[in-house]
Amino acid sequence: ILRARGLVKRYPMGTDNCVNALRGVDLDLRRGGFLALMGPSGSGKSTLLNVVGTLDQPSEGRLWLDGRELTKEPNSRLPDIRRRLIGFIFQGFNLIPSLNALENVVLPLRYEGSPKSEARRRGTELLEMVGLGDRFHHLPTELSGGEQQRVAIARALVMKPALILADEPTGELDSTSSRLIMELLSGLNQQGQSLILVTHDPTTAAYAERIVRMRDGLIVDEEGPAEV
Amino acid sequence: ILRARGLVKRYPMGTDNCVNALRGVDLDLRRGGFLALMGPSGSGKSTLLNVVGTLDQPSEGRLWLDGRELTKEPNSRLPDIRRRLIGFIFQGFNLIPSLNALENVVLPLRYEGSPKSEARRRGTELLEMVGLGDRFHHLPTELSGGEQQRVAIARALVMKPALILADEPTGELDSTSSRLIMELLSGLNQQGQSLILVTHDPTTAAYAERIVRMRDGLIVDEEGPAEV
Ligand SMILES: Nc1ncnc2c1ncn2[C@@H]1O[C@H](COP(=O)(O)OP(=O)(O)OP(=O)(O)O)[C@@H](O)[C@H]1O
Ligand SMILES: Nc1ncnc2c1ncn2[C@@H]1O[C@H](COP(=O)(O)OP(=O)(O)OP(=O)(O)O)[C@@H](O)[C@H]1O
Ligand SMILES: [Mg+2]
Ligand SMILES: [Mg+2]
Repeated sequence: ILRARGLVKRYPMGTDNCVNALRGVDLDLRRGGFLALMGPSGSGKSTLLNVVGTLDQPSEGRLWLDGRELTKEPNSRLPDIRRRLIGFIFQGFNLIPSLNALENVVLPLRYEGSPKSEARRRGTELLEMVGLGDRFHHLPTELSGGEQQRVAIARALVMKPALILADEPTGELDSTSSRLIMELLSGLNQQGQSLILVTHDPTTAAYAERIVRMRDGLIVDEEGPAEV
Repeated sequence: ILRARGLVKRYPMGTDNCVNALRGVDLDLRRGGFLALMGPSGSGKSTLLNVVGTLDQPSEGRLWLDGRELTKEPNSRLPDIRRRLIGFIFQGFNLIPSLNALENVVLPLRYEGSPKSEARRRGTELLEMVGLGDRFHHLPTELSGGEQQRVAIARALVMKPALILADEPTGELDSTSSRLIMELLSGLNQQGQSLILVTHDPTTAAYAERIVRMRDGLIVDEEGPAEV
């Protein structure tokens, strides 16, 4: 479902300085695959996820999603492709502060014109699945850190996207909530959901079928979870 | 340095609903103490830290910091007391988006009227201690998640406060960066720094001399790290 070749991402800083966030990354994910991406802080994991998820343009390299070469698509078409195919769980959560938990979760559905009752039914189901059945009406500021993270997870799942890109989905969660979320994602994967998950937690990474490690903008290691 | 008795925090939700975030919490920390606070998502850890740190007023209960009863102080005096005595590391980091890493770190010093050169020297030293020596001039949006978290840590340390309250300071950090931060905090504690640290990571909690566990707004367990 995903193929990336030679991804480079440079961030110019001033006139003669540059951060080489990605220095030539190749990545493959089969349909229904489950990959965990690990590496030190600043190694390029979020950058790779953002480029793969079309939220950021690579400085060099090519990217294919669902058979289509995204690096050849005009930028104007990317938001559409992204909304249909990709569910993003952001490292910083990115909830809309003026909307409550349920409204945040159903936002993609309402955007598509889904009827209010159907959106409410689907959003409620997902909030219950992440253990927030009694927090629908809370605003993000009225939720704990881990609760905000779980709302973001529910939102990414609401459209049943072809590919889920999760950036540290259990970063703020205790072991019980982490297990709840990972069982949920693992269950979806068993039903065919493709998943790339960034994590620094080996317990979370162990749910994946492959672990890819980064360092300084490069992939330096690849293994199956049995070898962790 | 800290004493809390009977802390209750209720959040009214609508006319007949209420979240009981804290249901009667007692807490003690000796000068130079190091306490880790653990518990499930939503159990009240951040709320307890915010109340202890005077960022939030308890619905009931009493609080003493450095010998002074804060629950008897007029609200107008609290920001002053807080700025002098407490260094906060927030779960969501709370950096100022328009200021770069160095400016964010030295903000408390500049607020106090510290000369620019002295602030710069102190801020640079702290950024280097958290491994961000080459990221001074980056804005928060130009930093990775873990880098933003480390800037927030450096900022909390810049005033050498009597008490540091850290809410999940390693939540977005890989094991190497976590160890760097915990060695730094542990080192400060050995020099007399008082610390309360919320975490869901047992490795991080193991640096503390006591671990307090919460569940549903109450403290349910207390132990020394040897018993983890
Ligand atoms: N402003 C608010 N209004 C209503 N409810 C709130 C508010 N802030 C927090 N809560 C609720 O209070 C409970 C405790 O929140 P708190 O942030 O202290 O949890 P926590 O232990 O820090 O959780 P986490 O590990 O997920 O960060 C949560 O269930 C949350 O939904
Ligand atoms: N907009 C930007 N401008 C300049 N540099 C950037 C920008 N965004 C990220 N960087 C730098 O690129 C590097 C990679 O960032 P990235 O967010 O991908 O790291 P990461 O692996 O996700 O780290 P973490 O585990 O801390 O979240 C970092 O060192 C960061 O400072
Ligand atoms: Mg990241
Ligand atoms: Mg919290």
